[in-house]
Amino acid sequence: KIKIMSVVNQKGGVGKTTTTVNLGTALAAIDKNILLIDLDPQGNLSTGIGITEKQRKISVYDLITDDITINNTIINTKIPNLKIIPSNLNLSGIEFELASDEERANKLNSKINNLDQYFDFVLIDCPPSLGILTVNSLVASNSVLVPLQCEFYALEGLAQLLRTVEKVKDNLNSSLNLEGIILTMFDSRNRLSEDVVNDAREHLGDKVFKTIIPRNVRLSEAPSHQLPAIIYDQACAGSKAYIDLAKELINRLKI
Amino acid sequence: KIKIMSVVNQKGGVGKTTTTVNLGTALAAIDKNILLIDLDPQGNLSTGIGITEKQRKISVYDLITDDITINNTIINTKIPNLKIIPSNLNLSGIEFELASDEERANKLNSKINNLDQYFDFVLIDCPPSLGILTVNSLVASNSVLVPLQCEFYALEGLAQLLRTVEKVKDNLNSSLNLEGIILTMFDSRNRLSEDVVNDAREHLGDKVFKTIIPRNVRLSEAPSHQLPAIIYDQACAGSKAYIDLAKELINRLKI
Ligand SMILES: Nc1ncnc2c1ncn2[C@@H]1O[C@H](COP(=O)(O)OP(=O)(O)OP(=O)(O)O)[C@@H](O)[C@H]1O
Ligand SMILES: Nc1ncnc2c1ncn2[C@@H]1O[C@H](COP(=O)(O)OP(=O)(O)OP(=O)(O)O)[C@@H](O)[C@H]1O
Ligand SMILES: [Mg+2]
Ligand SMILES: [Mg+2]
Repeated sequence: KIKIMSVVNQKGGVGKTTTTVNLGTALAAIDKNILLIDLDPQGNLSTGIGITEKQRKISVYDLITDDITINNTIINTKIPNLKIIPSNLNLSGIEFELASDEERANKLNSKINNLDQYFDFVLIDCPPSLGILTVNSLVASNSVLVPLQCEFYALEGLAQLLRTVEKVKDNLNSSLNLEGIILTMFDSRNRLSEDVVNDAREHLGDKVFKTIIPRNVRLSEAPSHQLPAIIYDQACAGSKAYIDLAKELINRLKI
Repeated sequence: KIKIMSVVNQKGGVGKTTTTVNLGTALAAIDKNILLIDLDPQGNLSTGIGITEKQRKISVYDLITDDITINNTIINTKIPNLKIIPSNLNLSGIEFELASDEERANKLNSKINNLDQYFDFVLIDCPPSLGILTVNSLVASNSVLVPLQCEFYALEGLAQLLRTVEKVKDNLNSSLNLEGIILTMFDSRNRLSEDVVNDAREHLGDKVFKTIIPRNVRLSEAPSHQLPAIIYDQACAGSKAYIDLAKELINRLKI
């Protein structure tokens, strides 16, 4: 059964895109077939994977608003086993365009079932809000990954996010489950990071992945080379952590 | 003339809230009368200034959707010369609630003109999107501050943001002007930070403030003590940078 995972957190800058890029690449490296979907109008995921402006002519915007099938929006990346549906700026007006459409929450879900090729995982990178794009992702998914930055402000929004996931599960998509919380940007020099880790494990127990992603400058340098960190610098602490995370995810799912 | 400034960037986690809290506090410390408005449903600004849950019963949500006047939503903070209109979770459904309202872009603007007390500055903290809340802020403002994180992904969204500001100026609010770009989270150990600074100054010249805000762990610790960094640790590099920024802003405006 295909795992369709929303990578979501309305708090900004917590590592959603970095997680989607590097977890996706690590899973592809251990021979899983991966599809990434860029649901953020900023298109950081498309950039982080090395998709040029020209390759973004057809994007997830067309998938949501036109009659095009999902198979006609998927493009290859430079990375074996890894494909993507890119995003472009057309997506930034979507909230208004769908405002009076009864089916607005179901757009992505209605298309994702027509995939004509096999994927083990679909990872959907969401924008930093709980608006119509994130709701579309949650309705189309059967699993949720929540990157949680090891900072004080990031903890504030977590309860609201988990309530929203429950609401979507109860009203729109009963197959949706929280896969887990991924602790990101852990800084061993900052006592606060420790507090966030302890707090998260105390309240959420096993829902928090054991693997912690450290703050690592190579992770933020990689996008400027249009490469995932796992390819740009496989030996750095950030890449190793994402490779560990991929293994832990596979073990949890017993695949 | 009152300066109404939107602190805006659709890229998440770039330091919008941290800038609103600390620039606001620094201006209040040099005897300017300051009003902060928390337009983010997450309510990080209200938390960073020490506003309790109980004090958020009346919020900016009521201002936008009810007949209440702005003067009845303003509350005091522990900081002299600094007042706030807090936010609460009611705000997260606003995009949908206003979807069919012709006047949805003008809600804040229609109320802000009825202030019955004098402020030198109003700083509005925006959520990480270009949705209806950010548009309300831009329509109600005469000035825009853009925090720009010294990271690669953050540069990507800047052109779109500046185009949106122009669009609001041309169609909805001709008095809107870009005050400047504030470089944040500069990390001298990361060559990329240097590249972003040079890039920004090359393309935007004097629009980029000379003061650069360094990455400084005390800035991220302060919110867990419900205090601005300027009060939590006045001598740290982060606080000094925001105090310098306040002085630079005053010099630019020749007040
Ligand atoms: N573990 C890490 N160590 C250091 N830098 C990181 C790490 N993870 C992400 N970054 C950097 O931090 C910034 C924010 O990360 P990213 O863009 O992935 O977050 P996001 O949640 O997708 O942001 P948005 O809310 O805008 O979509 C980026 O510049 C990224 O390169
Ligand atoms: N100069 C800095 N040095 C170190 N940490 C910082 C700095 N500025 C902000 N931070 C921390 O980085 C995180 C992101 O900052 P902040 O929340 O202010 O950004 P934002 O743009 O308001 O985010 P959002 O897009 O979610 O509203 C916070 O945890 C904050 O404490
Ligand atoms: Mg992102
Ligand atoms: Mg904020």
